[in-house]
Amino acid sequence: MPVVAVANQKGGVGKTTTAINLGAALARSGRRILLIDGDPQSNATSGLGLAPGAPGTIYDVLGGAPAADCVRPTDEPGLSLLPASRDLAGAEVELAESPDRERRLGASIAMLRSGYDFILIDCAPSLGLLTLNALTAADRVLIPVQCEYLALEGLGHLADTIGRVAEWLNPSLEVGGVLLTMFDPRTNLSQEVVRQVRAHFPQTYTTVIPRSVRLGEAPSFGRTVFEHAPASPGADAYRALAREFLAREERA
Amino acid sequence: MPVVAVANQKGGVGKTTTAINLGAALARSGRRILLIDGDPQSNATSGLGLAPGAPGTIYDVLGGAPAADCVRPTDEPGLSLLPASRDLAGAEVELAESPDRERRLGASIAMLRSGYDFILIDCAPSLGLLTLNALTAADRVLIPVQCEYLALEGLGHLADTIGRVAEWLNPSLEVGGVLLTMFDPRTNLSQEVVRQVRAHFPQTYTTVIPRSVRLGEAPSFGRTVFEHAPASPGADAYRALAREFLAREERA
Ligand SMILES: Nc1ncnc2c1ncn2[C@@H]1O[C@H](COP(=O)(O)OP(=O)(O)OP(=O)(O)O)[C@@H](O)[C@H]1O
Ligand SMILES: Nc1ncnc2c1ncn2[C@@H]1O[C@H](COP(=O)(O)OP(=O)(O)OP(=O)(O)O)[C@@H](O)[C@H]1O
Ligand SMILES: [Mg+2]
Ligand SMILES: [Mg+2]
Repeated sequence: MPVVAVANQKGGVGKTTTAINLGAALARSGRRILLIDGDPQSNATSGLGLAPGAPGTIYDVLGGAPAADCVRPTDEPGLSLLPASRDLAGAEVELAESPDRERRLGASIAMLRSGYDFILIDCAPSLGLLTLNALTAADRVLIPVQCEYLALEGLGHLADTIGRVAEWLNPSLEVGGVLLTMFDPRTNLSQEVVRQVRAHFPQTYTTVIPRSVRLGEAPSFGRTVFEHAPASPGADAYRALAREFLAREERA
Repeated sequence: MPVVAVANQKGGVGKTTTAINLGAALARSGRRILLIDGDPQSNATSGLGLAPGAPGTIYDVLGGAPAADCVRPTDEPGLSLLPASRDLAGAEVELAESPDRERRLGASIAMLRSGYDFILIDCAPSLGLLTLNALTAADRVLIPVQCEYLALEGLGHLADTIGRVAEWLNPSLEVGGVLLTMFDPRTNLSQEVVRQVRAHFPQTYTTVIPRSVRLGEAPSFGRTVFEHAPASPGADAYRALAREFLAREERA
């Protein structure tokens, strides 16, 4: 029952798009999936067509509410969501003074783990306390990297943070995979980023997610790419990613 | 000497690209510009070809170092930078307990204001204490919105936060403009986002920044779009934005 944090402090690299569509692809292959929205922007929540303000959110769970009470079904059979809302932004400051401040999320979801084959956590674009909670609760980190920006510099910072969490808070944490997203074969930069990322990170998935208008549109309709445009290159890419993800898990 | 915060908690919408290239366009039209990198990712710093680890950064300034000592020249004549580095990520928690926690940046840069025609602050993708410091120090907010995602929901949250800052911390704060970025005329979603944003926000600039490979590449070379590809659609768009920005300032 591994917990996978989808994290990268760089904004707009495809964390939410990956969490939603990998989650849905795994659910469509028969796995029981829980997606946790760990970002006050609550894009995973709205991207699945749910309203953030529902009965219970991750903010309530961090405050002590039972996580099972806050989990909700989505339109994708087999994919459940622990939603987020704006008030999650307050959690960083509120948690800052408590002794278990990085461990809260892990402790709250411990009871849930046996009910799912995988739990994915969509992280906010920062390395603050919310993301530290996700990394402390996780077994693996999936790092989306967009192909438009030579963002290797930021990856070093993320790798350092993962190392520190593994050393002080969560010894079982490891980098599960690096995923190249928004790949545009027409540009030299995209090709260069792919080369550099593969050279620096051996855990880089073979699957590369292409830049695809359909994929970019889907969250505006509150639908996964499989509901919005099932035959599109984006849908094919996330199906291939799910297969590669499962093959790695079976080997792990 | 207005201070302009370039802010949107949604990641990857073009905040840094706008801060760098609007700053450079204004400098090339003869204005004296200071760009403050307010993001621990320090993309504005690396995007201008500077190394974040230099003598003084915004982290030192928030800790009491004189801001003037930390300002550095860039390759663009007339454009100076107050750089950031990773350790800025620690400022959020460190500032949380001090009584002037939102006002630190404004107080530190007060002495600098008379030396520049405009000060731009590139914000992190969050509404945490760093962005609150930028909003408290600013006279106007420039909000980039990408055309690929119907992110109006997030804009409401940002507008609420700006309202609260104006009410409690900085009465002169107002929304200076909303900038549509990464526009791709081939997609319906782009056209729809433009329509919706213009309808909701009368302050939306007429200038729209197109999605352009050259613009995406420039920061990887540590150069502005004017150095990297001066005749590209991206360079033209940011020149047009600078003209429109100045026209609004003259009317203000
Ligand atoms: N492969 C793709 N092709 C085209 N558009 C994409 C692709 N992946 C994501 N997008 C779009 O790019 C934008 C950023 O993606 P997304 O919101 O998933 O990134 P994120 O890393 O979660 O952002 P944040 O840092 O704000 O959490 C969204 O508008 C999304 O719809
Ligand atoms: N108009 C454009 N056309 C093509 N690519 C662009 C455009 N504007 C920005 N980009 C690219 O998109 C990515 C996101 O842009 P940028 O880093 O400026 O966004 P940001 O809002 O500052 O992100 P963050 O939330 O991480 O601070 C970068 O790789 C940048 O080079
Ligand atoms: Mg996201
Ligand atoms: Mg930025």
